[in-house]
Amino acid sequence: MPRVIAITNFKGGIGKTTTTVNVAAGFALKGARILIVDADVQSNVRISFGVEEPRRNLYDVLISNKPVADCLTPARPNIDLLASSDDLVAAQSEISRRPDWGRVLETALRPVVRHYDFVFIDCSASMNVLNLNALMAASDILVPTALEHLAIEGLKQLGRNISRIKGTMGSLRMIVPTMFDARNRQSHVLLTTLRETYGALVTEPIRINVRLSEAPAHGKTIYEYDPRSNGATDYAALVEKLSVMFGFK
Amino acid sequence: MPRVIAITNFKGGIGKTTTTVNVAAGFALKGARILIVDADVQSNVRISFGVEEPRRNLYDVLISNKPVADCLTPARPNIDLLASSDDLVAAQSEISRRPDWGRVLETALRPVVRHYDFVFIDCSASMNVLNLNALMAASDILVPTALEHLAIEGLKQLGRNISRIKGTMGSLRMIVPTMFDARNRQSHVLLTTLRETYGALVTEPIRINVRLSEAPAHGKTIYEYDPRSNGATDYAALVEKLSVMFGFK
Ligand SMILES: Nc1ncnc2c1ncn2[C@@H]1O[C@H](COP(=O)(O)OP(=O)(O)OP(=O)(O)O)[C@@H](O)[C@H]1O
Ligand SMILES: Nc1ncnc2c1ncn2[C@@H]1O[C@H](COP(=O)(O)OP(=O)(O)OP(=O)(O)O)[C@@H](O)[C@H]1O
Ligand SMILES: [Mg+2]
Ligand SMILES: [Mg+2]
Repeated sequence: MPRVIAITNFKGGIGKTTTTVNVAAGFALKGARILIVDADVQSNVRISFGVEEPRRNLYDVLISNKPVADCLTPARPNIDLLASSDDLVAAQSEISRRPDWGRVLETALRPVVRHYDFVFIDCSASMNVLNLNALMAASDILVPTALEHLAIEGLKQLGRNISRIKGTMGSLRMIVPTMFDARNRQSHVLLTTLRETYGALVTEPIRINVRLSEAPAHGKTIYEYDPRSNGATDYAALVEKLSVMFGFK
Repeated sequence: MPRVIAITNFKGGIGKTTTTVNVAAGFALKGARILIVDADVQSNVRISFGVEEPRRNLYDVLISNKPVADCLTPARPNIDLLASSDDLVAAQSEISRRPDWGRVLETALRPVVRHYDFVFIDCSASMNVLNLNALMAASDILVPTALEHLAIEGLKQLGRNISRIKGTMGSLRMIVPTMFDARNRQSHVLLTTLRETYGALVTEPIRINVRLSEAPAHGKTIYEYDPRSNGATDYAALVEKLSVMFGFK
């Protein structure tokens, strides 16, 4: 069975999409077959890969009951994308009214999941019915966080909600500190706080790196845009750590 | 009638809460009577003001039908806060099932709105039923945006959704560039792009300023934490521009 990994955090702008794109791309380069589900109406995954808006997407799967296999878009070798769309904004209320409203995504993905080694779900910030579906469908949860007070504060709430939705915190695999700025005292202080509170869950930080924020404008992963950058080095290291954890090659 | 101002953007982490807190505080210092509604489950407004979790909040108003006047918390002189809560996560689906699901917030606020000069609604990132309610209730919309590709890209989608929900873009008053970093070429390039696309809607940028990211940890507004900082200067200037626009003193 593949791992279904939700990349989530209520806090916005802390690196969820950047982590989804560059972890998925790192695994694909190692030969893993990857499905990325973009559960955020912003469609930032598609933009980050430089992929045109496809004819079919997640809305077609969840609302129009089209088969998943017909709604996938190849993003890179070894990476299929189930893209998001504007229509999902209106779909949230419709999904909420269904009796199985928490399992809609898990059920929809079931026919194709076994063709992949990893399924990554990029979540939007805040909590909505799509994010709830992502948590329900996930076997593993990865939580990026910026090293800022509001983001660190928000982890407690996220933990409460993961426990409420999944029954335990057991599926929370890693907390990935992002945008670590060695010149900034706050970064160091909050990284220490994070490690004191969450121990071995906390990975090495992803350093702040302007190349990571430039890459989406070129529709490239960090490995394509600047393979010798700190961003590429740090995300490759994270992929290695995840590979070991999930026993992949 | 007071102005009801939704501070919103699908993109996360681009300065919605920072703008809500420091614009509201700037107006309160000028003697305006302010209500802040925190429509984001993260409760970042409460944290930023250093206010304890109150007994009653927005959940009590929307779901338990408690009168708004009984659910307000004084945050500062001239500032009342209708705080958010964890329970709002579960409330979204419940609200979605109501026939008047888009007008629930507007209806709930009606009894108290006339006691204030301004009502500010801090929205979460992404789109959910609470954010939809905030847009429906708002007479004016203020959109902060970071000067990054994904955030600027997202403005087009936000504009489409504002038109869809409000019928026109007429209530969009300002786009406020945040985290402007003069040392970073991308900041300059994207600020120019923003001005070319949205013209006079775009205000002077809020400069990147570590004091703004430190202030929430102390539960202080930027004027309290570091009144001589760039952050305090830039937000005070924004308050002046809004005062002129809304004809306040
Ligand atoms: N390590 C980093 N160094 C510098 N910039 C980064 C880094 N990680 C992400 N960024 C940039 O910061 C911004 C926010 O990152 P991203 O969009 O991945 O966050 P997110 O959590 O997915 O946001 P949202 O809540 O809107 O979905 C983006 O412009 C991104 O390019
Ligand atoms: N001009 C600025 N300079 C430096 N840091 C800033 C600035 N504006 C905001 N910040 C910091 O950036 C982070 C994101 O800002 P904020 O939380 O206000 O964004 P948001 O859009 O409300 O996020 P969310 O999508 O999670 O609601 C916070 O830690 C904040 O303190
Ligand atoms: Mg994202
Ligand atoms: Mg916020």
